[in-house]
Amino acid sequence: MPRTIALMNQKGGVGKTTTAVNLAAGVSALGKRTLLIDLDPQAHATLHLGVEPAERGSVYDLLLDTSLKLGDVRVNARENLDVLPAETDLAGLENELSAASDRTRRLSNALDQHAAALPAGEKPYDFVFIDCPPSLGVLTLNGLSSVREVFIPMQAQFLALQGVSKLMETVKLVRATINPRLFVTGVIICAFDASTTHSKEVVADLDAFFEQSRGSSEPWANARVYRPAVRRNVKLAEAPSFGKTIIEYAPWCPGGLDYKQLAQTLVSEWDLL
Amino acid sequence: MPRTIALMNQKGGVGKTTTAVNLAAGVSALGKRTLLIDLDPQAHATLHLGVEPAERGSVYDLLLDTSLKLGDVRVNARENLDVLPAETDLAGLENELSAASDRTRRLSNALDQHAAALPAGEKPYDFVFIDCPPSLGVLTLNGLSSVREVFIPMQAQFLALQGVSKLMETVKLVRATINPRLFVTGVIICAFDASTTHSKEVVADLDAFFEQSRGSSEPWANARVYRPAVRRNVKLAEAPSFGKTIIEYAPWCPGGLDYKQLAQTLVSEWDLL
Ligand SMILES: Nc1ncnc2c1ncn2[C@@H]1O[C@H](COP(=O)(O)OP(=O)(O)OP(=O)(O)O)[C@@H](O)[C@H]1O
Ligand SMILES: Nc1ncnc2c1ncn2[C@@H]1O[C@H](COP(=O)(O)OP(=O)(O)OP(=O)(O)O)[C@@H](O)[C@H]1O
Ligand SMILES: [Mg+2]
Ligand SMILES: [Mg+2]
Repeated sequence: MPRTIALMNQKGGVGKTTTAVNLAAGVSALGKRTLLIDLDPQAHATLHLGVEPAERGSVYDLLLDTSLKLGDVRVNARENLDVLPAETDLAGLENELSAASDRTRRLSNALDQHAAALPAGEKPYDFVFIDCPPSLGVLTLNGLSSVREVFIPMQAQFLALQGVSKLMETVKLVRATINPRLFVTGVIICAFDASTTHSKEVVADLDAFFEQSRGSSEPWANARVYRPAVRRNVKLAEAPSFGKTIIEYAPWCPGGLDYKQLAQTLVSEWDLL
Repeated sequence: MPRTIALMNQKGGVGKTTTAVNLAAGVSALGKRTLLIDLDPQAHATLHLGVEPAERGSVYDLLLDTSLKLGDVRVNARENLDVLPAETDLAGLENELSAASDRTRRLSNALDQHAAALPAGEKPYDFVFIDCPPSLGVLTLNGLSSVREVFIPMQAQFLALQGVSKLMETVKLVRATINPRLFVTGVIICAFDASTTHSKEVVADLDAFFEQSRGSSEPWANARVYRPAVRRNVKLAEAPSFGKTIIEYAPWCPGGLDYKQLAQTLVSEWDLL
C-alpha cells in the first residue's frame, strides 16, 4: 500500500518544494521506492534536483495528452527516486487543462493506470510525493485527487496562520466532491527559528487547533504538527543552487537532520500501516 | 509631485506586505502625507495595521463600483497615514473585475479623480504605496497602471532569483501597453541573513544584473538593489500580530532600523526629484 502525500499550501514561499524534495530524498535514502511529482509551473522541485523533463514531455504533457503514460515522462533522479518533472514558461496551461474533461482527475488516472499495469519487473512505489503550486487551482486539485494524505508545510509566523482555514476548507471540499479518501495527516513547520517565543507560540496555537478537532468528522481530526520542526539554515537555501538535496549537500546541518528525522518517522509510520 | 510606488513580486511570502506597511509607516513618521493601498485579497496589510474597511466598502468596492470615490473607502490608520483597506473571502473578485470595462485602469482612474478634485483643505499625497498580491493578475495590473515606480521586495536566496525575469517582462509589457511612465526603481532585500555567504552572493548577482542594464532602454535601466538590506528579525513577524508597524513595535531592532533608514532614503530622493 503506497503512501501518497500532497505537500500543499496556497501561500507562497512557505517550504513546499524544500519539504517535497528533502522528504523524498530522505525516504529514498532509507531504501523506499519513491516518486516525486512536480506540479508547479515554476518547476522548482525539478530545478532543485537538477533534472530535466524527458524527451516525450513533462508532467504537463502527461496531464494534457491522455495517450501518454506515466512511464513516458518519468525521469530517474537518484537511486530509488523517480521524478515527473515540470517545465516553466507554459502560458495558458491552467486554462487548457481546465477545458479538459475530467480536468481534476488527469493525474490520478495516470497514476492508477501505471499501478494497474506495471512494466515487467517494476515494483510499485512505496512513497509518492506531490509538490503543489501556491494556489488552489486545477493543478493543486489534480494533486489532491491523487493522494490519500495532505501535509501542510508552513512557517511559524502570525500571518501564516491566516491562510490555514481556507486550506482546510479546500481539503474538505475535495473530500466531499472528488476524493473521499483524502485527509490531512499533519503540518510540517519549515524554516523554524527555535530561539524565538513567537515561533513557539504559533506552534502551540496549531497544536491547540488540532487538539480541539480530535473526535470530530473533519478531515484533519487526526492531524498534528509533526516534530521536529525543520530549523532555518542557509544550507537549505543553498542546496538547490547546486542541484542537490540536503541529504547530499549538508545532511548534518540543523535543517538537514530535521528532514532526515522526519523521513524516518514517515517510514516508521508506513511500516505500521 | 507625489511618489507613487507599487511593491510587486508574483512570488509569495517574500516581504511585499511587511515592506509596504513599514515603508509607509516610516515616511509618514517623517511627516510625509501617505496613502497605502491594500490590493491583496488576503488583506494582510489591512490586518497588519489593525484597520477595518469603511462602512461604504473596501478597495474592491472602489474598483467594481465606479460611482464610489477614493474618499468613500479611505480609512485613516495613523498620523499622516491613510489606507484603502482590502477584505478577505471575496470569491470571484478577479473574475468580476476582469469582466469590467477598463478593468486594469479602475484604480488609476480613482486616484486621478481624487487628485483632480481634492476635498476642501486636503493636500495631495506625498507618497502612495500599493501592496500587490502574489500574482500577475488583474489586481496587480491595476497597481502597476497607477504608479510610476515598481519596487521589488525579495529574499536573497537562489530560488528567489528564478522569478525575477518574468516579473521584469510584466513591467515591460505594462509599460508598452497600459502605462508608459512605469519603471523599476529598485529591489528591496527582505529578511536578509547577513551572516551567510549565500545571501551576499545573491545580492552580488542582482547588483551585476542591474549594472549590465545601465544605458539600455529597459524599464530597469536605472534600477539598483537598495541598501540597507532589511535584516531578518522575529520582531518583524511579531508586529502584525499586535496590529503594529515596526516603527511602533520595535524601531530599534535590526530590521526596524533598516526600514527607517530606507524610508529616510525614499524621502531624501523625493526631495531631490
Ligand atoms: N529550513 C530552511 N532554512 C532556510 N531556508 C529555507 C528553509 N526552507 C526553505 N527555505 C528557502 O525558502 C525559500 C522558499 O522555500 P520553498 O521554495 O520550498 O517554498 P514553496 O512553498 O515551495 O514556495 P512556492 O510557493 O514558490 O512554491 C527557498 O528559497 C528555500 O530555499
Ligand atoms: N525582515 C523580516 N524578518 C522576519 N520576518 C519577516 C521579515 N520580513 C517579513 N517577515 C515575515 O515573513 C512572512 C512573509 O512576509 P510578507 O507577508 O510581508 O510577504 P508577502 O510577499 O507580502 O507575502 P504574500 O505573497 O503572501 O502577500 C510574514 O510572516 C512576515 O511577518
Ligand atoms: Mg514550491
Ligand atoms: Mg502580502
